[in-house]
Amino acid sequence: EKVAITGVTGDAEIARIALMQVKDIPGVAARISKSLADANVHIQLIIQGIRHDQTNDFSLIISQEDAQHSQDILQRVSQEVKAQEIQVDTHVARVSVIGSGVASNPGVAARMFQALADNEINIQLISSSEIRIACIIQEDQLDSAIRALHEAFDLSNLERKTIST
Amino acid sequence: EKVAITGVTGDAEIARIALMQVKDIPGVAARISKSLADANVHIQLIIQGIRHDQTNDFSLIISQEDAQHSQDILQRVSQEVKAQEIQVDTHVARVSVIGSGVASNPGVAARMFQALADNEINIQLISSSEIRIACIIQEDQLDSAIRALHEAFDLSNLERKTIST
Ligand SMILES: C[C@@H](O)[C@H](N)C(=O)O
Ligand SMILES: C[C@@H](O)[C@H](N)C(=O)O
Repeated sequence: EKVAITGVTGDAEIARIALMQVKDIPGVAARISKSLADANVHIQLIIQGIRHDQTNDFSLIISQEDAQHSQDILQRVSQEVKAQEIQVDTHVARVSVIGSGVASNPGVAARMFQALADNEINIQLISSSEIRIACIIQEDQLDSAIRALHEAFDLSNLERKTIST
Repeated sequence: EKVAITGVTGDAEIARIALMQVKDIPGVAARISKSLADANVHIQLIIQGIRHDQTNDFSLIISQEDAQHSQDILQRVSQEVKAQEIQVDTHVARVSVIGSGVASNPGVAARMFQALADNEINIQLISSSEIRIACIIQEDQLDSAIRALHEAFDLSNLERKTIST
C-alpha cells in the first residue's frame, strides 16, 4: 500500500528544554514564550501534553546554539510560573515524516512508530499535524531512524536536511 | 509589527483521548496508533510530552463521532501498554494560528498565548510546527478564542472552517 509521503527529514542540531510541572493556569504559556521571543530565540516546536493535578510540562525544541542562553532566560521565569525543574537535553534529534498522506492515511503514524520500535528507538516527544509527524529521539539514533523510515516508506531519494513544515 | 499569519481556524467537532502513564519503551506508540489505524480511525493530532518516571502520557485528537469507538478500542490496548487510565473529553475544541510568520517570528506564539490568557482561556494541550500553532481549549471558549486571536493578529477575513495544516 503506497502512502503519499514526500520525505523523511532529520535534525540533530537541536536541544530540548522542558519546564516541568508549571501551573496550569491562563498566562503561563504566554509568559514562557514571551521571555524567549523578547530574546529573539526561535522556538522550533512547542509540545504540551495533558495536565496532572494542577500542573503541566511545557517542552520546547530550539537550536543547540540557543540552549545555554534559553536556559538562563527560563531560569528567571521558572520562579514566576512555579516550574519544579528545568530539564535541558542537547543530545536529542528530531526525525519527521512529511507528506499529504499523513492526513489521509491513518496507517502512516503506526508505520513510522513501528519502524522506530523495530530498531529499539524510544520516542521521547511526539508532535504531529495533518502533513507531518515529528518525533524527538536520542541524537545517536538519528542515522538508524532515518534508515528505518527510508525502508518503511520505500523512499528512494532521502533528504537529510531540515525543511520548514 | 505585522506578522505573516494567513488565518485563524477553529474546530469544536473534536474529542481528546489520552492514555495516561503508558510505559515509555519502544513499541508503545506503534501499538496504540496501529490499533486505531486498523479500525480506520483518523487521528488528527498526536501529542506526547516529556516522561515522568519511566511512563508517559499519549494524547490523541480525533473527531467527536469517533470518540466512543476509539475508547472501546483503546480499552483493549490499555492493558498491553500499561496505561493507568484513559481520559476522554468531548467538550474540547482546537484553535490554530496558521501562516509562514509562525516560523520566522518568535513573537507569534507569545502573542497567541497572550490573547488566550487575556480572555481567561486555559490551554490544555499545545502542538506546534513551523507554520502552525494548535491549542486545545474548552469547547465553550472557542468563539471567544477566535475573536481574541482575530484581534491580536489584526485579521480582517476570519476563517472558521478547519483546513489541513
Ligand atoms: C500550562 C499553560 O499552557 C497554561 N495552561 C496556559 O494556558 O498558559
Ligand atoms: C510512549 C511511547 O512513545 C514510547 N516511548 C515509544 O517509543 O513508543
